[in-house]
Amino acid sequence: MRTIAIANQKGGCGKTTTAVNIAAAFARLGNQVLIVDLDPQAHSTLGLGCDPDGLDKTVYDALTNVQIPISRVVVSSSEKGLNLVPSNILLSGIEFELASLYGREYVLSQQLSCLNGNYDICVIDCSPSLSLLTLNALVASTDVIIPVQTQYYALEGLKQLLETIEIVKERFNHSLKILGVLLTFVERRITLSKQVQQQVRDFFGDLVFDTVINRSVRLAEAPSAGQSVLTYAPNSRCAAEYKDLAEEISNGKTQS
Amino acid sequence: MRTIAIANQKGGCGKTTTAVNIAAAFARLGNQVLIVDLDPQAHSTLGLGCDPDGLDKTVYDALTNVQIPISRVVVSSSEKGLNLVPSNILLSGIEFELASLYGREYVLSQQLSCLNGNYDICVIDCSPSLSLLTLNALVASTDVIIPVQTQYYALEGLKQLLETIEIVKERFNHSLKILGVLLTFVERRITLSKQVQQQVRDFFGDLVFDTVINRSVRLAEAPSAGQSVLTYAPNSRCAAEYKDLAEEISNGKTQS
Ligand SMILES: Nc1ncnc2c1ncn2[C@@H]1O[C@H](COP(=O)(O)OP(=O)(O)OP(=O)(O)O)[C@@H](O)[C@H]1O
Ligand SMILES: Nc1ncnc2c1ncn2[C@@H]1O[C@H](COP(=O)(O)OP(=O)(O)OP(=O)(O)O)[C@@H](O)[C@H]1O
Ligand SMILES: [Mg+2]
Ligand SMILES: [Mg+2]
Repeated sequence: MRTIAIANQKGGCGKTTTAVNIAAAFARLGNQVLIVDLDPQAHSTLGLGCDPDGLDKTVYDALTNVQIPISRVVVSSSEKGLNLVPSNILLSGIEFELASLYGREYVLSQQLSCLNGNYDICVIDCSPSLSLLTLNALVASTDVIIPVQTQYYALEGLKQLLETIEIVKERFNHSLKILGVLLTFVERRITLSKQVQQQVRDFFGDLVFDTVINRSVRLAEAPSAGQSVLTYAPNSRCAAEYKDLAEEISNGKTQS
Repeated sequence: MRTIAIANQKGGCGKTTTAVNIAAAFARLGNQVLIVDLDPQAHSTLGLGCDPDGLDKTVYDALTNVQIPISRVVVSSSEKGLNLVPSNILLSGIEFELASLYGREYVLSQQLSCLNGNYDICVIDCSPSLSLLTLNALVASTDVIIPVQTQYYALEGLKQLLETIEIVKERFNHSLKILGVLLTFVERRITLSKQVQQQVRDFFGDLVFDTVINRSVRLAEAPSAGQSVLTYAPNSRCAAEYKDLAEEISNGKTQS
C-alpha cells in the first residue's frame, strides 16, 4: 500500500486541503483509498463530512490500545471509494500517553501494516508540528508530499523539515522518499508569490510538482459542505488541479 | 507589565503577523514594548529582521537554564521602541527538556517577572499547538488575543482553545483574561468570509474587536523586508488597521 504523508510544520500551508482533495482524486482514478487524520484539530474528519464529537472510536484508540485494530476505527466518508480514519481532540494527549512506550515511533506503521491488502493508497494528514504524531506518520509512509505556500515565512521551515525526513530515513524507515513539493496558494499576478515560487524551484529543482494549486475560494468553501472540491465544485480550476496532481503522481512523473 | 499572548492552535491564522504588528503599533504609541517569540519556527524573529541561525542565545536558553536571566537574551529589533526575545529551532526540544521539571508551566512567567519594570507591554507569539510552550505563554500572560481567520476550519478549534484558557485560569493564572478575538484575512466581497464573521460575532459577542484585519498582500510582503507593516507600508490600510487595534486596546474599549 502506497502511503503518502502530507507534512509541513508551517501552519496553514494547505496540508488538510491537499490530503482531502488528493485522496478524493486518487479514488476517482479507481483506487481504493484510505485517509488518516493525524491532527487533533480533526480538520480532515470535518472536511469529509464527519463529526469528530460524535465518534465512538478514533485513531487515538488504535494508537493507544493495540487490542483495537485500526480497521475497527475506519468509517466511510462523503466521497465514493474513500474511507477515513477519523480523529478528535483526544489525540492531543498522545505525546503523554506514549511517552514511555518502547518503539512509540512505530505505533501507526504497525497498525497500518494490517490494512495493506485492503487499500491501494493511504494518505496521512499531519498537524502543524514535528511532534511524535508527525514522526509516526513519516515512519509509516513510503512517500511525503510537502505543501509550500508561496509566502515569505514558508521557506524558512523547509530546512528543518528536510533534516527531520533525513533522520527518519536513516533511523526508522529507509524506504521513505520525498514524492514532491507542492506549491499552494499561488497567485500569478502577485510579485511575492512569483518570487517565492522561483526560490522554491531553485532550491528543490525537479522535486517541485509541475502541477501547482492556485488560491481559490472554492477550496475554502468545500469543507463547510463536508465535501472534497471535486464534489463541491467539479468544474472548478482547483478541482482540475488536484486531479492533475493525482495523475502526475500516478504516471510516475515524480522525481527522486 | 501588561503581557499579551497571541494564541490559536489553528495554523496560519495570523498569530505572527498580529504579534509583530501590534507590538510595533504599541511602540509607536510611546510604550516600551518587548516581543517574545515562543515558536521554534522563529517567524517573529525573522519578521523583525533577525537571523535565528546567527544568535548566540535565544529564549530556549532562558527557559532551560535559570542561571541565564531572560534580559541577557533580549536583542533590539528593526522597530524603534520594540525589543525582541528571539527564538530558533532548539526550542522544539523544550517539551523533552522540561518534561520532568516540577512547575514547568511557570518557567516563562518566572523569567518575565524579572523584566517587569523595564517594559510597559510584552507580546508573546505562540506556535500552532496547545503544547507546553503555549501553556507557558498563557500562564505568563495577563491577556490573550485570539486571531481567527474568516474560514470554515477556523471555528472548530475555538471551543478547545477556550477550554484550555479556562483551565489555565483556574489552575495556574487567575488573572488571565481574553482581551479579544481578532478577525483576520477578512474579504468583504467573499460570502464565506462574511458568513464566518457573522458566526464568530454571534458566538463571541462583544469579545470580538471592532477592528478587523483585511487580507492584504502588504502583510505577506513586510516580513521579507524584516519589518513590521507599519514601517514597510506606512500608508497602507493594514498598517492603519493594526494602529487602530492598538488604540482600541489602549483606550480600554475591550470587553471582559
Ligand atoms: N489554494 C487555496 N486557496 C484558497 N484557500 C485555501 C487554499 N488551500 C487551502 N485553503 C484554505 O486555507 C486555510 C488553510 O488551509 P489548510 O487548513 O488546508 O492548511 P493546513 O496546513 O492543513 O493548516 P494546519 O496547519 O492548521 O493544519 C483553510 O481554511 C483552507 O480552506
Ligand atoms: N491579513 C493578511 N492578509 C494577507 N496575508 C496575511 C495576512 N495575515 C497574515 N498573512 C500571511 O499569511 C501567512 C500566515 O500568517 P502567519 O504566519 O502570521 O500565521 P500564524 O498563525 O503565525 O502561522 P503559524 O500557525 O505557522 O504560526 C503569512 O505568510 C503571512 O504573511
Ligand atoms: Mg490541517
Ligand atoms: Mg506564527
